[in-house]
Amino acid sequence: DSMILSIANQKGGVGKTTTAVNLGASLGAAEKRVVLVDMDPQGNATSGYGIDRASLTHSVYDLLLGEAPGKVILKTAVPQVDLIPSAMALAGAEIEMVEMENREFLLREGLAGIREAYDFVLIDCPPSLGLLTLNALSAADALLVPLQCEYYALEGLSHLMKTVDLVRQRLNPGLIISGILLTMFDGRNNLATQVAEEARRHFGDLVYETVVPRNVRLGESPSHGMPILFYDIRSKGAQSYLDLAKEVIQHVEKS
Amino acid sequence: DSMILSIANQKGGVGKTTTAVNLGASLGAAEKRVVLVDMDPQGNATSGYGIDRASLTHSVYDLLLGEAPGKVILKTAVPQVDLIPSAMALAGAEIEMVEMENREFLLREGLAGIREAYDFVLIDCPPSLGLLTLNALSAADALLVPLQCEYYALEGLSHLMKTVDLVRQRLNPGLIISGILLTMFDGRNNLATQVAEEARRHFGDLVYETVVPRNVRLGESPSHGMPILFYDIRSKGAQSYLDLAKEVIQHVEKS
Ligand SMILES: Nc1ncnc2c1ncn2[C@@H]1O[C@H](COP(=O)(O)OP(=O)(O)OP(=O)(O)O)[C@@H](O)[C@H]1O
Ligand SMILES: Nc1ncnc2c1ncn2[C@@H]1O[C@H](COP(=O)(O)OP(=O)(O)OP(=O)(O)O)[C@@H](O)[C@H]1O
Ligand SMILES: [Mg+2]
Ligand SMILES: [Mg+2]
Repeated sequence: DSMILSIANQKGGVGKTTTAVNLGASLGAAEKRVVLVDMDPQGNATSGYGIDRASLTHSVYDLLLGEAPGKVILKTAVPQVDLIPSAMALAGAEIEMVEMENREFLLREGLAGIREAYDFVLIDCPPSLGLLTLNALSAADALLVPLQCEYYALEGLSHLMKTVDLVRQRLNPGLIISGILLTMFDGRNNLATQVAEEARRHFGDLVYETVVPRNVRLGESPSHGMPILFYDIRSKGAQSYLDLAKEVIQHVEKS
Repeated sequence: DSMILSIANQKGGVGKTTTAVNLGASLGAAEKRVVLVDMDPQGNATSGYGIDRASLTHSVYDLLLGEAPGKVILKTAVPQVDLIPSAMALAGAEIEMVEMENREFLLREGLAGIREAYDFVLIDCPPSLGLLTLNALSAADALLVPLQCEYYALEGLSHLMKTVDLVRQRLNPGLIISGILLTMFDGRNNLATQVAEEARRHFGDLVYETVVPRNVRLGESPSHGMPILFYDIRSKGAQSYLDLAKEVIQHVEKS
């Protein structure tokens, strides 16, 4: 059975793309079949796998408008991991989608025919709670929330949780929270430790045991167009995403 | 004469709010009269000045719908600096604005009556190029682009510059780029140094001389609801924003 996992948080720069790219590759390394959907007009997950958007003719934009999934799925250089790339056209899509029937379900419908071919469908979201992210939340079985260990990021969490409740009530009753992932954690920094404690106090077991440390190799790997597993497997960043993949697989096998 | 400066970049987490809050306070310290407009539904600039959104009855949302500016301007604890706060209602505003006449000029019209009362109007933008940011770019005399010294942030810059060209052609012919501000710079990190060099090679004098270093005090000050000037004036973060204020004032006086 397959699991659709959306990676979302309206706060910018918290590690959504870094998590989507590297969790994807780590699940692939654990022999899971993965497809990564890049729902962000910025297209960072697409370039994180070394793919040049300008050279593409199809993208997730076409999938939203009813194109057959087979036309938009790309193989990546990483075994077991496929990609449905982003496109510049996504930037204007939200305004176009406002008028459409079923505007929140376009992605869900697009993925219906392919989910069985994969163990995991990961969806990278833009930093907003607009129609692109709502499509990802409506399509998902579960939500992974990267939480940067900073004040503004913690402040935004309650707004995200309220939106998730609304999505559950109106669009996707089965949506669960897979977990909250602490990212860019630096144990020497009091603020980071305080935010981590606060998150665990509020959300308890929802917070993954795996914590992603601040690790410069995670920032370097996208400039080489590859996930960290292939750029520097010995780094703390790579190890933490391998741990996260194990934890996510355990969650799925338990439920 | 007053200057309307928008602080924008669709890449998330690059230091837009940190720059809006701290440049504002630093311009205030230089005896300039400042109003900060929080156009981000997240409302981080509002809480960066210690203001609790939940307690407010008016916000920039009302200004966009034609409310008198006098009703929405708040005094902050910082002398010389006023605020037009954000509101949760902004999150749904983009969908509401799509249908409106003049949808890109609502903010410009709202600010027309108050700009003469200030030396600087700073506008903090959300991490997207949707209608809220387009309103800010249409209202602005100039744009300040915070650039985090990371790969994904640099990758997104060309898309932002293309959008600025479109805004200049269709909405605001007088829009200039005030400058590109390197943020979260860590000299020990090769990637940061490479990104800084690349930005200077591409954009030359458009890159401010002032560089904002990565400085944990900048992350701590929002949790105390105050700009860094009032939290820790001796910190490198505070000094860099005082330098930036001087540089921005010089640019204005020269042109
Ligand atoms: N654990 C980490 N250690 C160091 N750098 C990191 C880490 N995680 C992410 N980064 C870097 O921080 C920046 C922000 O991360 P990323 O782009 O993944 O966040 P995002 O939430 O996807 O941003 P956006 O909101 O713009 O989509 C990137 O430059 C990335 O390379
Ligand atoms: N120079 C710096 N040194 C250390 N931390 C910083 C620095 N500048 C900003 N930060 C912290 O990094 C995080 C991102 O900064 P900020 O929220 O200002 O970016 P933003 O571009 O406004 O994000 P968003 O895209 O969500 O609006 C915040 O937690 C902030 O406190
Ligand atoms: Mg991203
Ligand atoms: Mg911000």
